[in-house]
Amino acid sequence: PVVVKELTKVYRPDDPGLTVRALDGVSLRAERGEAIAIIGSSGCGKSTLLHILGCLDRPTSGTYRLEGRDVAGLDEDERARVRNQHIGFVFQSFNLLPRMTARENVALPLLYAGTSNPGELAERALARVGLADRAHHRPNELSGGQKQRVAIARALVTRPSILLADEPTGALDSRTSGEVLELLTHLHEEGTTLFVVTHDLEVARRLPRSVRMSDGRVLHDGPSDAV
Amino acid sequence: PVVVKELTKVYRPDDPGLTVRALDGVSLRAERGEAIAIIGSSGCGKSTLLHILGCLDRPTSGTYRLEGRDVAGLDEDERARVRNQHIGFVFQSFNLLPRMTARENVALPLLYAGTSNPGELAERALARVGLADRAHHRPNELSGGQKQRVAIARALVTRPSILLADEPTGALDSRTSGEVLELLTHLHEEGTTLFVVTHDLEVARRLPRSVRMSDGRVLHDGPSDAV
Ligand SMILES: Nc1ncnc2c1ncn2[C@@H]1O[C@H](COP(=O)(O)OP(=O)(O)OP(=O)(O)O)[C@@H](O)[C@H]1O
Ligand SMILES: Nc1ncnc2c1ncn2[C@@H]1O[C@H](COP(=O)(O)OP(=O)(O)OP(=O)(O)O)[C@@H](O)[C@H]1O
Ligand SMILES: [Mg+2]
Ligand SMILES: [Mg+2]
Repeated sequence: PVVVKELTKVYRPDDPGLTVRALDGVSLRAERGEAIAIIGSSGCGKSTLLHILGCLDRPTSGTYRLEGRDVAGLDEDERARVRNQHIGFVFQSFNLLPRMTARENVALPLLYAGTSNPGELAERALARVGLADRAHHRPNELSGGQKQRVAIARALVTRPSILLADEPTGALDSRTSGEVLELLTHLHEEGTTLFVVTHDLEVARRLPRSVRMSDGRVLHDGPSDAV
Repeated sequence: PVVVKELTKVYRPDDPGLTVRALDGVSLRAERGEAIAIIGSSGCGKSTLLHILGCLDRPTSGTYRLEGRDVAGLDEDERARVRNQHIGFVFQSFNLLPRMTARENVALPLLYAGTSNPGELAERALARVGLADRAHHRPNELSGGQKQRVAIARALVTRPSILLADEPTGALDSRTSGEVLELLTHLHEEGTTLFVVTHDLEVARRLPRSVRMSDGRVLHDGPSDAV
């Protein structure tokens, strides 16, 4: 399970006029294999929470136990290892490496993990998001929605046990959006734990549970059909 | 009016296996003060068309006359002047300058135009998108939707006669999205010509006319209520 308790994230704590409480006491528990939407207004703390769950950032206070292990206290290298072995992350602004092709970007996590056939697995992941014919394009030769799909392919190529996706359909038209949701649903059926930040309530309603945030806190946590 | 005829944009024309016809013969005419949504699947050419309309890019072939003037044939400096004097552009990936604050980013077009009171006008523009309290934050200290709103504020601070917005609500929740649409509608009522690329059909339906694209061409051009 994923268990966070009383997480806070405070920027510029020493500067009262500039202090931002991006997370102001967030607690939640997810069992393995759950699929959860995180929703809420622009600036309410969704990406901040997702980065902490993804071991990309540390909270100011509070605890985070991943499958029973305290991960908030790990050092940089240990967190990198947890990320590479267990976590797939789709960034809100994609974060593709500009000098590498789509195929090279997607293969990168496999190279870190020492997996064989990285190129072939990368091409299959690209095919699953409809971009087989863009494998050798660089990010500046791709449309916004194509970059988003490359970021998605990269996040799932290592078959992570936890997939964290920050607005994965934000740049996609409704049909392509539907295809990506099919893909995520399929992964979930195979046992992947899913956290999907989205401001699209149609996306949220396709996941069993929704956590609504506001001003760094959880307002509501329950079945998505109430959303 | 904005008049484009038979625009094409072809990448890698000399490499048959890699040739991409991003625009494959696009024609349209917009009268001054019209508001038009551009919709279509990921990769169909919307951003490419918008960049040509915004004088940020040149077509491979075809013509573009803006208020009777042939702009496709202008050199780099002349196009920069047209942009600064007449056009506001909201980029799909925001394109904020990372080392400047929100306020400095928004003030930049005013500095180029030699306008007095750039700082004050920038702050008012930020207030209109709900970000008065983020004026001194840099882009990496802002959420995705906050960056998008700074990009919007920057595009409208010079009161351009033509506003080109590439997915301006893509990173926004429904309430903030609604506020941005109100703002755009207001500008339109004041006479601004609007081109809004969007994959959100709710946004498209709020504009009188929609142009649907597919594979670099216009599939359909007419009233949005048919969309
Ligand atoms: N420099 C380039 N070299 C080759 N192909 C390119 C280049 N730039 C863009 N393309 C291709 O041109 C096509 C149109 O791109 P464009 O960005 O206009 O799409 P779009 O409709 O805005 O898509 P989205 O909805 O995903 O943002 C895409 O298929 C893209 O891969
Ligand atoms: N380095 C920083 N310094 C100061 N404030 C920050 C910093 N990084 C983020 N913030 C603030 O933290 C708050 C939460 O940001 P976060 O990115 O989590 O929002 P979000 O819910 O993902 O928003 P969006 O829907 O717009 O993507 C925002 O108000 C933002 O301005
Ligand atoms: Mg975010
Ligand atoms: Mg685009």
